[in-house]
Amino acid sequence: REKAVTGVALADEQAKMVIRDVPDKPGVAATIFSALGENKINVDMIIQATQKDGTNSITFTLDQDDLKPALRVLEEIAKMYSGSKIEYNDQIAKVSIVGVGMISQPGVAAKMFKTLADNGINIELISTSEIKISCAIAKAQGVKAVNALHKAFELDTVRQPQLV
Amino acid sequence: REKAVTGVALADEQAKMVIRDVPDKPGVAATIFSALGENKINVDMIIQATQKDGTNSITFTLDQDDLKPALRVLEEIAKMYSGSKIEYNDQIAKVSIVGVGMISQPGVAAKMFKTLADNGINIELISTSEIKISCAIAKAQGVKAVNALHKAFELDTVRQPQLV
Ligand SMILES: C[C@@H](O)[C@H](N)C(=O)O
Ligand SMILES: C[C@@H](O)[C@H](N)C(=O)O
Repeated sequence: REKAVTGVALADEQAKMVIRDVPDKPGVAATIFSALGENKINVDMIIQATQKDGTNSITFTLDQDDLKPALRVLEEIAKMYSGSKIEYNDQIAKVSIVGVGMISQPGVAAKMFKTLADNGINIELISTSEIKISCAIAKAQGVKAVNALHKAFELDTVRQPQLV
Repeated sequence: REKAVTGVALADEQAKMVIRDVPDKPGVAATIFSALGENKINVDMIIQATQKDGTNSITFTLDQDDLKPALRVLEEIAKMYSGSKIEYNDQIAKVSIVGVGMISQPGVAAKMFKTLADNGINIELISTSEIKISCAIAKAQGVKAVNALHKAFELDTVRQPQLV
């Protein structure tokens, strides 16, 4: 059986921002990301889960260097949606496992989450694609996480972050 | 300049499930996905955004056919975490845009969100990787969404869903 996971990647100069309690209606995500795009702010992960009581929150990660300009953009946006709030944290690391074989093996995500848990690492964000699972964790735990995942998935050397 | 987006994909036999208000501490995600894995339930997207007041919610998508077995698993899990609740919706479509050129162009996500908004389509979930942006929307709007995105990103034919 091919190895489900062929690489582990770490990006530890990240920050996360959340705009909470925006209306859950068409056009809101477009407004937020158009404003960020016009200000040339490069966003990494965009994560929005299920709405509650008609409002929703959108979380995204970006380079630490872009945090201040992004905050200025979001503060303008928040004025448009009364009740919305902005939160951020600039001590984030993104750790990812990648591999084409993942799709057919349901236990891979569980193994990643369990490896992080066994090392006392809390998962702050989760985002997945067919061949990649990414978790945002505290920046201080980035290296410990990568080493633990390496061991758990029996990989030899740290692979260069792949384009996935 | 290369086309940022080279394909649009649609999966419209999906369901989404949410386990709300679980403790935001290490081990919880591992418990949930180990149980799903042991029951051979294949999960597609896993989305967890930022916690609030020490609790968090985890949303995931899966084939409609797996909804009932997954519900049985989650109901057992929910007993372990008092205050947690399960919600689901089996009328979901996942629409994705893919393309290697996206990474360097911040406006691509905004354009996708705006195209959906202009067609009156509400975005229920968002999940991204470096070369793919996926949105969960109402199943009934799946085909309209794919056609609108096709036109917006000037693509000729619908590409087969890519492994990204
Ligand atoms: C919250 C936001 O994503 C909204 N549902 C939209 O479609 O823009
Ligand atoms: C909510 C859940 O993801 C928790 N933070 C964990 O690490 O398992």
